Amino acid sequence: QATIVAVAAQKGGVGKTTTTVSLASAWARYHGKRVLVVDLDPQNHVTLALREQIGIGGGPLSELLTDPANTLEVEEIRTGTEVPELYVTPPDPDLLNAEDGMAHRIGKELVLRKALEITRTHYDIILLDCPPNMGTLTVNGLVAADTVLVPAQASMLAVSGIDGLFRTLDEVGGQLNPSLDLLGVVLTRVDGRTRKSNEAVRDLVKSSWGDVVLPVHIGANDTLAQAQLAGRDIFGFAPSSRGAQQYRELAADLLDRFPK
Amino acid sequence: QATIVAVAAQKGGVGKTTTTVSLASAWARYHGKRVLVVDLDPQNHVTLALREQIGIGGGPLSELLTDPANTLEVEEIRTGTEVPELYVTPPDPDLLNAEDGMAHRIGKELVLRKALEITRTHYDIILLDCPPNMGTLTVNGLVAADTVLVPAQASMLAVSGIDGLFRTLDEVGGQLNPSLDLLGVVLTRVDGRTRKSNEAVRDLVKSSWGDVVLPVHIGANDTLAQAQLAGRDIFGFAPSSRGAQQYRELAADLLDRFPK
Ligand SMILES: Nc1ncnc2c1ncn2[C@@H]1O[C@H](COP(=O)(O)OP(=O)(O)OP(=O)(O)O)[C@@H](O)[C@H]1O
Ligand SMILES: Nc1ncnc2c1ncn2[C@@H]1O[C@H](COP(=O)(O)OP(=O)(O)OP(=O)(O)O)[C@@H](O)[C@H]1O
Ligand SMILES: [Mg+2]
Ligand SMILES: [Mg+2]
Repeated sequence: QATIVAVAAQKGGVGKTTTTVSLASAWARYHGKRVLVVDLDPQNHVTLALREQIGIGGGPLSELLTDPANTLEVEEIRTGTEVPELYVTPPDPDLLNAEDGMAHRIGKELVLRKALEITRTHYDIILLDCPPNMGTLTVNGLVAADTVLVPAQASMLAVSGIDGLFRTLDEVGGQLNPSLDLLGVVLTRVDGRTRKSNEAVRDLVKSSWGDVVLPVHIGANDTLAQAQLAGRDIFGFAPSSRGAQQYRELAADLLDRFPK
Repeated sequence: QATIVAVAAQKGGVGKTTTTVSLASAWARYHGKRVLVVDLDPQNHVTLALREQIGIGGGPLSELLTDPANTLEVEEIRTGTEVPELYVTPPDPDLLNAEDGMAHRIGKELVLRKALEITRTHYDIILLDCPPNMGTLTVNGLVAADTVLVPAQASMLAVSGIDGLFRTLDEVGGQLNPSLDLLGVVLTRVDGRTRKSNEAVRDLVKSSWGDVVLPVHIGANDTLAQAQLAGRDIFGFAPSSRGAQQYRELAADLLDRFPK
């Protein structure tokens, strides 16, 4: 019975995709976990970031999400990767239309959850990469999830995005997913040389929402971007890079924080 | 008769808002231009970034966009800032609903353009800050614009976003705004230490779309983020910072590139 982790942040470019892909790879490679990544972003960045390692096959997530019978399982459309035990949903150019197509559907926020019911028995961990907004796809991710991980950068605009996300979590938690847990906020792209603004943002987050910032942070490390240029996960591309070390550390830390 | 510049990029966090706000401030402060910034992003980051400098008053853009009569002008809802000659649309929590509200409207892509027809006679330059997607608000920006500026980071995912944007530009240019011009792609958050991947991305962009990368780039400079934490534009906050210098340079360069 998989733990389903939504990786969500309203702010653009804070490392949702990089974090999703890196954690998935670390758990599959180093912890013997069977992992599925569901790409909920119409920009299909998960498979773009891993494009040299993606298997062929699988089917479009959009078809599943707009199927009126809602009987398709994500397991039927996913594909494999070069990393044993790491699976992903393939790129789907129609995912944008799917969001519109779902707009008028009764119970539209529950479609993904239903489509993971049987799928989740096949994996240890399922990660959901969300787009930079609180639209129908992200909400489906939050409703389907057991817990939420929130990447954030040390910036005013990112912190304001956390606020928007937490308000959405309250709404979702209240009505649609009462057991939704918060893994925490992981600071990403941290510039070691900007201690003052890093501290200012940490204090701002702490004073607004308490002790939600995770102890492991991910520093700015261009190797993470280079790995995506090469279309490989960070551990295949540069396993001794600082980015790889920190994501390995985060992966190990988070396993102990999963809701029981 | 203002030049209307849409600042658009499908990728999140590439500096659309930072670029919009910095260029607007530079043109108002140093070039004697009367500038209006229209915040098309439901996250209202323009006024968040400038929050210590925003005047009171103005009205909600969402009301204008969903008004069936489509007779309101943006000029009626904008507000002033501490910078003389710099005006902005105030924060609007209903902008997200507006995008849904516009979905079924005939001619929904043309609403903003109409609402700027008289407004544009009051300004030298109007900037449109777009959200990180190609939805109705961004398309309204592209249809209303005379020219488009595309911030991009030196990353695979950002380059893939340029592709999505250019395809949208073709669609918009074909049917709704044939005279739409491209100012160019401005590389932002450039890390001076990562020459190899910077060059790799520049080559990738050039081979895909030709000579669209602008000569001025904006380096990674945390002072730009600190200015936003302080709620001030970069020139009020740290006028001799590298970020300020480069945005001043970009502002001067772009003035010569406006379509006649
Ligand atoms: N720790 C890091 N160090 C350096 N670069 C990073 C780091 N994390 C992410 N990046 C780069 O920053 C860019 C944004 O990261 P990413 O795409 O993962 O963010 P995102 O939140 O998923 O963005 P979006 O909102 O567009 O989905 C990417 O080009 C990525 O390679
Ligand atoms: N040149 C730069 N140097 C350092 N930080 C920067 C730079 N440009 C932008 N930033 C910071 O990076 C973050 C993302 O920038 P910004 O919000 O302007 O991007 P955006 O494209 O508008 O994002 P979104 O897609 O969420 O609208 C902000 O916190 C901003 O302060
Ligand atoms: Mg992403
Ligand atoms: Mg923005």
